[in-house]
Formats: sequence, C-alpha cells, structure tokens
Amino acid sequence: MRIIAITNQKGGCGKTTTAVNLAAALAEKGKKVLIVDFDPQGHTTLGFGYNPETLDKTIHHALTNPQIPITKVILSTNTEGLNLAPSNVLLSGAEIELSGLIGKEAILSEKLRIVKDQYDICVIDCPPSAGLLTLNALVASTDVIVPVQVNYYAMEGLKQLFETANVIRAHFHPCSVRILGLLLTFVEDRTIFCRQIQQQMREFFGDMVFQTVIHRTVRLAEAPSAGESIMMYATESKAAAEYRALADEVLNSRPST
Amino acid sequence: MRIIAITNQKGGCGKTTTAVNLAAALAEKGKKVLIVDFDPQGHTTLGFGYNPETLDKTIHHALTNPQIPITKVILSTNTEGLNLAPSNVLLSGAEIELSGLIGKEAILSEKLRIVKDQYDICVIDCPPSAGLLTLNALVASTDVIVPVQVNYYAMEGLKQLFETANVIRAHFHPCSVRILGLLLTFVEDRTIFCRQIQQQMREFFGDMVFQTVIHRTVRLAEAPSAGESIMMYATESKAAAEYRALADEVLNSRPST
Ligand SMILES: Nc1ncnc2c1ncn2[C@@H]1O[C@H](COP(=O)(O)OP(=O)(O)OP(=O)(O)O)[C@@H](O)[C@H]1O
Ligand SMILES: Nc1ncnc2c1ncn2[C@@H]1O[C@H](COP(=O)(O)OP(=O)(O)OP(=O)(O)O)[C@@H](O)[C@H]1O
Ligand SMILES: [Mg+2]
Ligand SMILES: [Mg+2]
Repeated sequence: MRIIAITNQKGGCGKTTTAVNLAAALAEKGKKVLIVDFDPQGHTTLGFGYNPETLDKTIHHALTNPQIPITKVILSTNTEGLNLAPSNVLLSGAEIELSGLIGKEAILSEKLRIVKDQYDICVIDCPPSAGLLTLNALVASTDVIVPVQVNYYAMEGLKQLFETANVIRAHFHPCSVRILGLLLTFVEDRTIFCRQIQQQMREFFGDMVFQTVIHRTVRLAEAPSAGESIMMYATESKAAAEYRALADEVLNSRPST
Repeated sequence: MRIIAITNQKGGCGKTTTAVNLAAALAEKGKKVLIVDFDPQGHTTLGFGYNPETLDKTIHHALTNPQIPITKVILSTNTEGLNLAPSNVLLSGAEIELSGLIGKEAILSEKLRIVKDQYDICVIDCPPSAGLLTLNALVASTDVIVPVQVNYYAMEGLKQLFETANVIRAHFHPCSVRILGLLLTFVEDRTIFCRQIQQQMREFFGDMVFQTVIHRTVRLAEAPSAGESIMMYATESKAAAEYRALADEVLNSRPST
C-alpha cells in the first residue's frame, strides 16, 4: 500500500482540497483508496458530508487505544472505492496523550499495517502544524505531497520539511519517505507576479514540482459545502481535470530522492 | 494608546496584510503608530523591507529580558509616523522560555507601558496559533480585529476566540479587550458562493462585521515583495482605498461589547 502524506505547516495552502480530490480521482481510476483525516479540524471528514462532532469513533480512538484497530473507525464515502478514517476535535488531544509513549512517532504507521493489503493507496490529510501528528504521518508514508500556495511566501517552511524528511529517512529504517512532489495551488495565470513565482519554484526545485498545477476556482471552494469531491460536484470542471491529471502523475512517478 | 491585536488562528486569512496596511493607513492620517510583529514568521518585518534573519534586536529580546525596554528594539519604517518592533524565528522560543513565569500572559502588556504616551495606536500582528503569544497580545489589547477569509470555514474558531476574550476580560482586570470587529478578507463579489457567506456572516454577527471588506487583488499579494504597504506600493488602488476606509471605521467606532 502506497501511503501519501499531504502536508505543509502553512494554513490554507490546499492540503485538504488536495487530499480529498486526489483520493477521489484515484478511486475513480479504479484504485482502492483509504483517506485518513489527520487534522483535528476534521475538514476532510466534512468534505465527504460527515459531521465530525457527531462521530463517536474516529482516528483518535484508534491512535490512543491499542485495542481498537483502525478498521473499527473506517467509514464508507459517497465515492465508490474510497473509504475514510475520520477525525474531529478530540484528535487535538493526541499530541499530549501520546507524548509519553515510546515509539510515539510510529503509532499511525503501526495502525495502518492491518489494512496494507486492503487498499492500494492511503492518503493522509495533515494539520497546519509541524508537531507529533505530522511526524506520525511522515513516518508512516512512502510519499509526501506538499501543496504550495503561489504567493510571496511560497518557499517558506520547505527547507525545514525536507530536513525533517531526511531525519526520518535516516532514523526510521525501513521508512522510505521521499518528497514526492510540490504541488502549486491557487494558481492564477493572468498575473505576472504569479507566473514569476511559478517560474522561480520550477527553477529552484526542478522535477520536484508537479507538472500539474491547481488553478484558483470557486468550484473547489464550493465542493466541501456540498460534502462532495470535485469529481462528484463538478465532474466536467477544469479543477476535476487537474486533480485527475495529478492522479496520473502520482501513479506514474517514482518519488524523487 | 489604543492597542489593536490582529488575530485569527487560521493561517493565511489576512492578518499580516491587515496589520501592515491598517497601521500604514492610520499613520497616513497623522496618527503616531507602532506596529509589533508578534509572529516568528516575521512577515510584518518583511513587509517593511527588513530581513528578519539579519536583525540582532527583536521583540523576542524585549520579551525575555527585563533589562531590555521595548524602545531598544524599535525601528523606523519607510512610512512616516509608523515604527516597527520586529520579529524573527527566535520568537518561536518565547512560548517555552516564558512558560514558567508568573504573569506570563501579561509580559507584552508590561513592555508596552513604557511607550503608551509616545504612540496613539499600537497594532499587533499575531501568529496563526492560539498559544501564549496570541494570549499576550489579547491581554495587552484594548481592541481586537479578526480577519476572516470568506470561504466555507469562515465561522470556524470564532466562538473559541470570543470565549478567550471573555475569559481575559473577566480575569485580567483592568484589561478591557473587546472584539472590535470581524474583517471579511479575500472577498470576490462575482461569485454567489462568496456573497452568500458574506450575508451569513452579517446576519449572524451583525454590527460586529466591519462595513469595509477587503477584496482579493494581486496588488496586496505583490506589496510585501516590494517591502511596502499598499499605501506606498499602489496608493491609487482599490486595496489602498479599502484599508483607508477601514482606518476610518476603526477611528470612529467604539468596540462592541
Ligand atoms: N484552487 C482553489 N481555488 C479556490 N479555492 C480553493 C482552492 N483550493 C482550496 N480552496 C479553498 O481554500 C480554503 C483552504 O483550502 P484547504 O482547506 O484545502 O487548505 P488547507 O491547507 O487544508 O488548510 P488548513 O491549513 O486549515 O488545513 C478552503 O475553503 C478551500 O475550499
Ligand atoms: N485581499 C488579498 N488579495 C490577494 N492576496 C492577498 C490578500 N490579502 C492577503 N493576500 C496575500 O495572501 C497571503 C496571506 O496573507 P497574510 O500573510 O496577510 O495572512 P496571515 O493571516 O497573516 O497568514 P499567517 O497565518 O501565515 O500569518 C499573503 O501572500 C498575502 O500577500
Ligand atoms: Mg486542511
Ligand atoms: Mg501573518
């Protein structure tokens, strides 16, 4: 099972939108996909029409209770071939609750083993922070996608993220997390400013930047309010096409070392 | 001295853009303004053309060393009547360094007393988190402005922020922090979705929502890369007019209880 963490400590750069829509596009292509909402904000959970506050079994329970396998918290979604391990605000307690444990960075990794033959791909939506949750996601992952909003601060935080990934690779054998790719989000072609930043990113990071970029569109902002992925909400939209193209790139690429 | 905290734990909702441009607009109107960069990311500092990494005296030094008054770290800016207490990544150590102290929530409040007759208004740019830094800003403030990005999650976190403000008001007499107002940011008139969210916000929060809204425009994204406020970067722009209108509203309004 390929495990792809969608991470960037910057708030609002497109992590959830990418997790939800990449997972849905992969399922549409026939893959068996598990999406893990690993953010106490529960936005991925909301994005599939669930109300996080009314759920009595979430990823938090699986993480903090060795008796509860992850299979007990997994829900189906309105997308065929795509299941969801949901989250809610309880998950914000996890960092403290787990902080005393030996192997606290590898708990998600452990919990995911039980389903490694049930799914082709697992997508993990990370919170906007660089704490224990994100660390668990990175330790569990084979690949990392970093959504990067195209603005003046696009480069920020990336160096630190690469360093963390290197530390994990050196430390958590046989973890093989690689940065799969940087995904440029909120792209607007019409402004020179935006084109310049894209160009700088590609010059600096080369092949690490996905060919696919995600353009700004109100469709992507609306879809969560309908509890649907963009594939369902607006299947003919440019946004849906872009996430399908990203899914192709993900399936065809090997992570850059 | 009126002390206005610009806060919202959501990342990228327009805190820094609002802090920088509201402060510049107030200075343009003849007020003596101090802007405090209270975010280890140093974006307000960058926004006035300084490089946070090269500064050897920042707000962090004033906060953690009782011997260093805030006056020792204050810099002038390219805007007349506007001074800056800068920050850099060292500030991220503050939460831990101060956590053991009695009165740890009131340190900024204390440090600002020495300049209360030097400035008419102090604007504090807060980080995207609800920790000790934001708490210090709230305890120090007479007013709070909450930039709210107009999307599906606009309401999120506001309840918690109001509760925090209430706790502070009850606890830290004679602190008189009030929520001054919610500022709708990244507004796009052309989409129904966006108009609906604005309408919901106004129905729910009434007068607490500023009449002024800030529209999405590449000019506001570009200005930081020039190290200038929008007043300087594009003084005739709609964005500059909107921040001047906000400054008028701030000067004329009393905070809602
Ligand atoms: N390409 C896009 N065009 C327009 N709106 C978008 C786009 N991508 C995401 N959005 C909207 O922007 C907001 C932030 O996106 P998203 O929630 O995916 O970011 P995030 O990185 O997961 O945020 P957080 O750090 O809070 O978890 C959401 O309301 C989302 O619907
Ligand atoms: N109205 C706007 N139109 C276009 N771009 C904007 C607008 N307001 C802010 N921006 C840009 O959006 C990005 C995020 O804005 P800003 O830095 O002000 O948010 P923030 O809340 O301070 O973020 P953080 O949580 O990281 O501190 C910046 O690149 C900024 O230049
Ligand atoms: Mg998210
Ligand atoms: Mg900021």
